[in-house]
Amino acid sequence: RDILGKNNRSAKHNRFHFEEAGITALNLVSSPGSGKTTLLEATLKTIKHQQHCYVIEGDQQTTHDADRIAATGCEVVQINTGKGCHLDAEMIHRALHQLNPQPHALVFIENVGNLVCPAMFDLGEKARVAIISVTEGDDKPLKYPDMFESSQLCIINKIDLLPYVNFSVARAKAFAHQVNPKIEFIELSATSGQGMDEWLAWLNNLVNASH
Amino acid sequence: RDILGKNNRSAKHNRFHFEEAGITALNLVSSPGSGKTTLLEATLKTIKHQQHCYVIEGDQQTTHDADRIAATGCEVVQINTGKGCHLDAEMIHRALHQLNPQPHALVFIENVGNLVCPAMFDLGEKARVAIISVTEGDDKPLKYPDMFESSQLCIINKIDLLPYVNFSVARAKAFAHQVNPKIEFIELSATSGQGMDEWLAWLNNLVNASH
Ligand SMILES: Nc1nc2c(ncn2[C@@H]2O[C@H](COP(=O)(O)OP(=O)(O)OP(=O)(O)O)[C@@H](O)[C@H]2O)c(=O)[nH]1
Ligand SMILES: Nc1nc2c(ncn2[C@@H]2O[C@H](COP(=O)(O)OP(=O)(O)OP(=O)(O)O)[C@@H](O)[C@H]2O)c(=O)[nH]1
Ligand SMILES: [Mg+2]
Ligand SMILES: [Mg+2]
Ligand SMILES: [Zn+2]
Ligand SMILES: [Zn+2]
Repeated sequence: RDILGKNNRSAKHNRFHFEEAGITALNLVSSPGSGKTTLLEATLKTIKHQQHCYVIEGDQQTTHDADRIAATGCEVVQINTGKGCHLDAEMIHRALHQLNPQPHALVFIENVGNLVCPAMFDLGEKARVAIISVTEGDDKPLKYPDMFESSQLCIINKIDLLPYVNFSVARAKAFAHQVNPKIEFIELSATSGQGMDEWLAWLNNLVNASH
Repeated sequence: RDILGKNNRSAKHNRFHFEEAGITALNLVSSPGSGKTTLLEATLKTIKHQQHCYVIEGDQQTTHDADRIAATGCEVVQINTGKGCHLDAEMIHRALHQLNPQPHALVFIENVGNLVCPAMFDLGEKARVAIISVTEGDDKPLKYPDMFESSQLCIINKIDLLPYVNFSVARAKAFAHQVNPKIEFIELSATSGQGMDEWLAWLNNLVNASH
């Protein structure tokens, strides 16, 4: 089936748009409820005065996540996929023309909560960030390998809950490295703020690399 | 596309197999890491002497979950879906002919961790049980409605962690009822054992209804 072929052509087109305008696009992927929106809220509140940001939200239904992002003052577009299990490059292309991001902006794409299907769909992003929560178990990188294989960064979120769960950070990292030796890690808590400095520094490096 | 049509025919065939032999089949669905395998381990250890059980495990990769189930002494088959994001009725049909469950058995099917795609694929089960963890946020029933609409029971798991997260049980239930007014709820902790009695009683009723 040529679905992936067509998607890759559309992703290339998006990437051309982004690079032409010096825009850094990120694709945030995770299981449902790992903390993508919470991390975005905390990030936007901190950097909104130094960096022009936009958000594209993907969910089966509701505008819950877009409403939370709008409340930070950030421009956001909500895509509802209905029965669809992932965002694709064409949806992003349409959203981009709605948002009309300024040159040198930072565009966050929050994908549908799903560790499987979004792995196959390039959106034209500069980097893909997989988020796992310490409450989900440390075996996810091996059980859902495609997503970790295709991500540059793995955020281990909700580390404030580590004392209450049997999650081994070392094991999760070893499993992720088995699938993708180049993947980087950041441990953080989107609610307590621990590790946010490291994440903001990583973002800063990525944005500077785009100019 | 006739994928769903073909799957429904295969599901009907499975259901015929099950009803013919008085077998109760359950389809457990959730996000990755909500606690499906942990719940099965706790359940099997408690009922293995009164009820003949079998498990069919679904994951993209690894036999981690089947190994955990086998360690309880229960017969289990692992299905690896590769790039596939859900179990389908044909996969279950093949697994059934491998397991050859005895009449009046209880067959648990643990689906791939994914709140989207498995909702569309009937496996021939008697009941579908959606599990949400209090660590995922209480908005999931509205954001991923198809899965809750097609489930008879919603287990709210990891209630031992409620003191550490901002999850409202009442809100989650109200959202699930908005999508499916008939859905039932059980609050439990698969690790502390709280609520397990209610779950075992629910299972017992289901099995007795099959005879
Ligand atoms: N304790 C703790 N809770 C967190 C953290 N990050 C997020 N949460 C909670 O986790 C739940 C889900 O967070 P969201 O940000 O909505 O997760 P999401 O990945 O955007 O969810 P979807 O968009 O539905 O896939 C909420 O109850 C958050 O408050 C964290 O670092 N620590
Ligand atoms: N605190 C607490 N942790 C739990 C509970 N149930 C499961 N866990 C933990 O949650 C993590 C994931 O549990 P699993 O049973 O592997 O989840 P799963 O739904 O089978 O995961 P997948 O098969 O990968 O989708 C593990 O670290 C478990 O120990 C619970 O009731 N309370
Ligand atoms: Mg979100
Ligand atoms: Mg499991
Ligand atoms: Zn899918
Ligand atoms: Zn048959």
